[in-house]
Amino acid sequence: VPVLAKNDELAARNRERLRELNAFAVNLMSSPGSGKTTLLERTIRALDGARPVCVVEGDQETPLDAQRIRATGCRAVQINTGAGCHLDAVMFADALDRLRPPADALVLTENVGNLVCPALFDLGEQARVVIASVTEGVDKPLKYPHMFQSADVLILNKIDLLPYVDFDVEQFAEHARRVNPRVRIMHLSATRGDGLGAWTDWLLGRT
Amino acid sequence: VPVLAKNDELAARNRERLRELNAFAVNLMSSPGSGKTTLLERTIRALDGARPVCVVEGDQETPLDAQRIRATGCRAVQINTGAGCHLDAVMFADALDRLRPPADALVLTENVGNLVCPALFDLGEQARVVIASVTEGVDKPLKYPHMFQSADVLILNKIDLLPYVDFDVEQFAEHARRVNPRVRIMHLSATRGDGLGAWTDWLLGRT
Ligand SMILES: Nc1nc2c(ncn2[C@@H]2O[C@H](COP(=O)(O)OP(=O)(O)OP(=O)(O)O)[C@@H](O)[C@H]2O)c(=O)[nH]1
Ligand SMILES: Nc1nc2c(ncn2[C@@H]2O[C@H](COP(=O)(O)OP(=O)(O)OP(=O)(O)O)[C@@H](O)[C@H]2O)c(=O)[nH]1
Ligand SMILES: [Mg+2]
Ligand SMILES: [Mg+2]
Ligand SMILES: [Zn+2]
Ligand SMILES: [Zn+2]
Repeated sequence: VPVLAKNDELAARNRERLRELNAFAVNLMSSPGSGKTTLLERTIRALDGARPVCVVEGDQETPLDAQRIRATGCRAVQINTGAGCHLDAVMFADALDRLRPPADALVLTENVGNLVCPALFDLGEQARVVIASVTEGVDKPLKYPHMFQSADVLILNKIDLLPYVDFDVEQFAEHARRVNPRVRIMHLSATRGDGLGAWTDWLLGRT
Repeated sequence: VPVLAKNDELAARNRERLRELNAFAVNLMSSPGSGKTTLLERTIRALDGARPVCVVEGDQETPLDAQRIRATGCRAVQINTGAGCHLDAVMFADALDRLRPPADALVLTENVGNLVCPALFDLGEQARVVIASVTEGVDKPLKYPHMFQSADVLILNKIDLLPYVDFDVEQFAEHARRVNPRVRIMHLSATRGDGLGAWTDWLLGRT
């Protein structure tokens, strides 16, 4: 059985397991340092218990991101992939075993910082969220199309830096919609909190 | 023969081929959007013919980066990897066939934007240069250690944005030296030109 087919079978079982819990699982992906962990920290605090949250953290090395999440009072497990460049359904299944999400939980997974490989591996999530930041350039959707095509939501982060960088927000949206015509785009600053409300509304299923 | 061993055999032949040309080949790696192409554009203009330059561009999709390089008057070939996440020795050998670098050339390769996989594939370069930008956070060397361990030079780019971001330059250097004690660190702004002289001096073998 080819590697990807095997992965997808287990992903389907993960998806079913989460459905039985009425959990909402999100696979959060981006380049290194686009703001995934910062957004999760802000999100957990903003949700303020509206729904139980647990987090799966993926990185090549270190427990740093899971530690940041736990500092908010939220449960997190850290996966270290070593030389690996993406999370897969096996790792996600193991993480769910360790995490034991309660009924109705938001299960938020921060994938390895990488705009390439994570897009190719279904974990069993219900939704995929991709973060791009205004410091990375407007052409990323065209150059890394598999990632941007796979997104349900596309967060443009670090909008507080717009005055200092050469970034055309309209052109970025145009490129994003060329590879993914129906993607939902949100503008955010994870550090300042701009746009956080629209994001948490979407997470809570209100929009 | 395992995949990586086969790669390394061809890389060794690429290395020898470049040595016979007295060429200096650099493998330039970073996260998406850290400034690889912008740095190459500035470098070519700053070198102003001091040495012949040719460029190998690697991206999943589009000819955009090779086009930007050619706009400077410099020869470039574009490799598109499709779903692939890194350049390898086969692609690099093909690129050299297309590029036909002259004697004494600087052969500058911009790898796929990815802090993970490119570190694992020897192309046949003489040196590896990694770019990190001040917008990505200080912990990247710890979290992506294979990439930072493999660097001969580590360029900290976008220093013009330091007033607007939370980035401790000393802490970053400390993390980088923890995984790579002898790495040479350079501070640059590819857009403004700060630090360009030290970089071109190194390229020309003057330091
Ligand atoms: N100016 C600004 N900086 C931000 C914003 N969001 C995050 N950052 C900064 O960007 C850097 C990286 O943030 P992280 O949240 O660690 O990024 P990440 O995507 O989790 O990084 P990896 O897990 O290593 O891939 C940190 O220095 C953050 O403070 C934002 O909205 N504006
Ligand atoms: N403020 C600032 N922006 C920069 C600097 N260098 C590059 N940029 C910007 O960063 C964005 C990405 O630059 P690129 O040179 O395309 O980055 P790249 O690493 O080649 O990107 P990929 O090839 O897609 O991985 C562009 O909008 C550049 O203008 C810098 O020193 N300072
Ligand atoms: Mg993180
Ligand atoms: Mg580029
Ligand atoms: Zn990969
Ligand atoms: Zn890879």
